[in-house]
Amino acid sequence: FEFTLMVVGESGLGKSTLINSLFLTDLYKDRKVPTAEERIEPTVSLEDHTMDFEEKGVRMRLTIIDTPGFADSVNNTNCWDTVVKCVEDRLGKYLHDESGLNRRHINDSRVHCCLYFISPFGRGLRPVDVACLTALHDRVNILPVIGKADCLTYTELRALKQQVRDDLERHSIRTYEFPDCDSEEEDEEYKIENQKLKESVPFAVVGSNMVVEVNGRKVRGRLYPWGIVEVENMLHSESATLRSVLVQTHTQDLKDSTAEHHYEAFRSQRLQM
Amino acid sequence: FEFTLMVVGESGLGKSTLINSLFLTDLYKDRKVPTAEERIEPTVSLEDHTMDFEEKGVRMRLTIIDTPGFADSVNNTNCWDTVVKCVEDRLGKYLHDESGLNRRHINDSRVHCCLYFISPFGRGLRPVDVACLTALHDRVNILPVIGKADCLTYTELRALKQQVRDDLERHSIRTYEFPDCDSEEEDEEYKIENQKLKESVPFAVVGSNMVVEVNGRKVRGRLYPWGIVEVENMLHSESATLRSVLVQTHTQDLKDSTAEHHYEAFRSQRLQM
Ligand SMILES: Nc1nc2c(ncn2[C@@H]2O[C@H](COP(=O)(O)OP(=O)(O)O)[C@@H](O)[C@H]2O)c(=O)[nH]1
Ligand SMILES: Nc1nc2c(ncn2[C@@H]2O[C@H](COP(=O)(O)OP(=O)(O)O)[C@@H](O)[C@H]2O)c(=O)[nH]1
Repeated sequence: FEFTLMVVGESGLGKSTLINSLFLTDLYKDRKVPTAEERIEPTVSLEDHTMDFEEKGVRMRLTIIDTPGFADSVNNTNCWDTVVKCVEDRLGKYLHDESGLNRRHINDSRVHCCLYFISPFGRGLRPVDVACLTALHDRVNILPVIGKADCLTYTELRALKQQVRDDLERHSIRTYEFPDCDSEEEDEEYKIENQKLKESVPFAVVGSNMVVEVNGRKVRGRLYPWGIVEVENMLHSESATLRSVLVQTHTQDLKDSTAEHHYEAFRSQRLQM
Repeated sequence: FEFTLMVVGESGLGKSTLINSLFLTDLYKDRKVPTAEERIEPTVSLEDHTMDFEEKGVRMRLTIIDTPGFADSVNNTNCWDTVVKCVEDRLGKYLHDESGLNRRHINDSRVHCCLYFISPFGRGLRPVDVACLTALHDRVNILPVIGKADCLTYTELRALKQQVRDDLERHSIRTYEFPDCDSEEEDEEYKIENQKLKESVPFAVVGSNMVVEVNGRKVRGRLYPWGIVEVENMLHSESATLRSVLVQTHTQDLKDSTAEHHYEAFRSQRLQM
């Protein structure tokens, strides 16, 4: 199973911590963080990390593309170009390989899903979000998430999710659509679960590199003076739901949608040029 | 007692909620918030609100200058110009009044303190922060604060405070200096308290418009599934310390420093032009 996940969002939204939490790794231990002076000139770089892991008996080679520097400067005009180029280059490489003589073992390095991090401090989508999502949504499956969701009370989170959904709709931004169930084969409970999943987007995620003790159990969490946020507790965070979607329930559909929807659209545009 | 406080920082850092919490008002009830499209073009506006209140028997006319739109666009180049102009216009007005015939009742509308909000998601100062603070620090007393500090664990907060202090030093940014005690007259305990105050900068603040019940008491706070953050609890937030500095312990020194330090520097520069 090969899967490529891209992670996009301004620095400080907890992206690397979330990736570590989701896949129990420490991919970013030696990351060099640019200082404020280095970030005056917009520089969006892209970093690749590949890891093998196993979830519920399924072995997966997961490639994570990180986008440090995104929207971190004083002037962020077109900071999304590097991101779009990365997605298109990988679609282009597949097209090239597919058009070649030896088509037997094409490496599928296309981006199967883009986790777009939305700040919990916004009132919905910010201008950079709208611009970047508009440039990306026809090229890759987008799953918007609200990072550091532990900064929001339950009421604020519900309001923000609604504002984000309204903004996505108002700007005609198409995010990844969870496929509907075939009414023949799926049972009622599955349909209800699926509907709840659709309505949870954007997922409110919390991540942590720390282990804390709660009622005798050791869990990933954030220890505050007023309480402990548990990353895997569904009342505190939707990180577990996101993980399940990415590596278990919707892995295949995300790959199919990339191949049949985004890639084909890209291919026909390219061939017509 | 007339005091003018300016509040600067990108939207979503809890500025208006903090002002409401500090001064128990609802200044911003009818604020209109621009949508993402309206914010594509940088527009920093300035809004004035004046209120009278009493704290510990002292009556105060407090004017708050808010800076909506600051650093909220895709391209934030020079977004601090409007803020600097506001401070300089008020210094200029005082100079004009002071140079006039009738000098008996000059209205002191100079900005006595600028609360600069730093995001708890940064790794210290961001490029816009450095640029804005550099433009402001010679014109007005700056008190940097970390907004929405309830998003940080105790360890993260200590690290961020240190990073901000290092960045301020590295960029030679001068923030408001709490005056040292005269070693003759002040007792040991006062000196220790004063030293602790200096070392707390930037103050980590939390604000709330909600009242929650904690152990039978009604307090301003934020109700999370994992606990309650109390705005006035010194273990949770330094908002009470900030309020005390602004309206009680350092009100006069902030006004003196404005008059004797920032205004005089401005005046000599203006007279030499
Ligand atoms: N409040 C909160 N802080 C977090 C969360 N995840 C990470 N952090 C903290 O935010 C800081 C930056 O996180 P990082 O993952 O490096 O952010 P990135 O720049 O988006 O990759 C670290 O100090 C983390 O401890 C979260 O879910 N909630
Ligand atoms: N986590 C957290 N959220 C806050 C805090 N203060 C305000 N908020 C929330 O942040 C949102 C925006 O606050 P607001 O004061 O309008 O921010 P402003 O744009 O900087 O003036 C509101 O939903 C508040 O409830 C705080 O101290 N911590």
